[in-house]
Amino acid sequence: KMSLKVITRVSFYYEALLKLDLPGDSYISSKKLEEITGVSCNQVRQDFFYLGISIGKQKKGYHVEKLFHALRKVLSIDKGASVIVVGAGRLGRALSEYKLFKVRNIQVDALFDIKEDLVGTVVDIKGRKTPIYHVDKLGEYLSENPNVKIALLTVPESCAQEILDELVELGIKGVVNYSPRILKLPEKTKAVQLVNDSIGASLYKVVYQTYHRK
Amino acid sequence: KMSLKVITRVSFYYEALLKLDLPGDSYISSKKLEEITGVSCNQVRQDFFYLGISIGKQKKGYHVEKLFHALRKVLSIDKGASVIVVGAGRLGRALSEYKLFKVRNIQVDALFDIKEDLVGTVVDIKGRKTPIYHVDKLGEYLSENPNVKIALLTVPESCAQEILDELVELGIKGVVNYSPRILKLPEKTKAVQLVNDSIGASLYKVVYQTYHRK
Ligand SMILES: NC(=O)c1ccc[n+]([C@@H]2O[C@H](COP(=O)([O-])OP(=O)(O)OC[C@H]3O[C@@H](n4cnc5c(N)ncnc54)[C@H](O)[C@@H]3O)[C@@H](O)[C@H]2O)c1
Ligand SMILES: NC(=O)c1ccc[n+]([C@@H]2O[C@H](COP(=O)([O-])OP(=O)(O)OC[C@H]3O[C@@H](n4cnc5c(N)ncnc54)[C@H](O)[C@@H]3O)[C@@H](O)[C@H]2O)c1
Repeated sequence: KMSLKVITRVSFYYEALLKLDLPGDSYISSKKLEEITGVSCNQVRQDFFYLGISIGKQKKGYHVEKLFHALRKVLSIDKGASVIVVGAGRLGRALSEYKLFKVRNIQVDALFDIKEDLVGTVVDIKGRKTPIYHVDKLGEYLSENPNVKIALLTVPESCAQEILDELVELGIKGVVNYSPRILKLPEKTKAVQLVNDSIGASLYKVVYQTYHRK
Repeated sequence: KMSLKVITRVSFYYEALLKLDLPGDSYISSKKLEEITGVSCNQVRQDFFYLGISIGKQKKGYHVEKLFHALRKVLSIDKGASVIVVGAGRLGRALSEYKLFKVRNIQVDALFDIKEDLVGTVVDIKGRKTPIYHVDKLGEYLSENPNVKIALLTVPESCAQEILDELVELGIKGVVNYSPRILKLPEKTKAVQLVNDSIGASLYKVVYQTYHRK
């Protein structure tokens, strides 16, 4: 079982590969990965060595298809992961349709909302019509789909805690919280992973670097 | 001038403070910050010491209002930063209205798009009506607003590179790219910061931890 630091770096490598969109039978160097992810090529090579990913005999770099395969396995998404989105507003729908989720084998199977004009409609995810249900149907949906263990929380901050409590109650094991509030997990739920995500961090770096160059 | 690692941690502390929403005259401990950001309380204390932020005489922890002030200064957002959003779709609008941007002194001053039903409308950002202009007006807008140096790129990946090229041409100095593609900066533009952001990383961690606990 790997440390979260390694998993985080592995997700950066995987993300970089996805965004480069290289042909499967091409090669990528640790130097290129350093350029894109900011992780030193030494650390990259060290990680791959530790993960049993080797450079081919011809030392051209790492074989892209093989690397994809290995990284997916490490991230446990080689079998694919089904997630739900609660809060089918702008961020919720932008996330559901985000191309990289599909390519990553992470599939949004359903969305939930309370707005009448959203409930009962579908979101088109690469040709697959994904339904938006009423949030009251969460319990029913999760008992019929016990393989769904992860939820993305994109509701307004005023109801984020209450929705989280319900999800935990219904057996969800992992939640990514996008609302701008620190949420609490009930005492006895040690087995639930709660992560806060935010599109903010990069913006700070850019602001800082931009204003410190002049 | 600080290393990006320190800036990144500082942005986590700032973000954590924002999301905790504590009264300005209360105190926060390094332990609490460790709990929320995952940065060890030793590192937190070390960073604050380095940044000249001290614990009050009563050792209650760090004074929240003073801490906010100091962190904003470090991040260069104490004077506020004006940014524009190009691509006023779901992600673009979700970002513009994101409560934490306003609180962070990062202000979205304008959005740009090509869709007829969006151009000419306004986005309500905490009561301030923010206009959506046609992307053809980018040049005109930036020459009239030379203080705007940063753009958030939330257009479809097919036109992301072309829009980036134009922004660089027009003097933009910092770009956060949200499209799922690695963009290239023209050779001679060493002074432009380009950062790729993605709401993906946290999801991988949650998937990994969720499937490795069973
Ligand atoms: N983390 C980030 O970087 C970031 C960026 C932008 C927005 N946000 C946050 O993400 C959230 C969504 O932002 P948005 O711009 O998409 O807002 P939005 O208003 O477009 O979407 C919120 C949706 O949640 C639905 N909703 C409300 N109560 C609900 C409930 N009880 N159950 C199910 N659905 C419910 C609403 O009907 C709406 O469709 C907000 O909390 C916002 O602050 C985070
Ligand atoms: N980084 C992430 O985590 C993440 C998550 C979700 C989506 N995305 C990406 O963000 C982008 C936007 O996603 P979305 O769901 O908001 O899509 P969207 O279709 O709702 O928004 C795109 C907007 O860009 C506008 N546009 C198109 N061409 C333009 C041009 N030449 N100039 C100006 N505006 C133009 C469109 O009219 C539309 O309003 C996509 O590239 C998507 O893949 C990233």
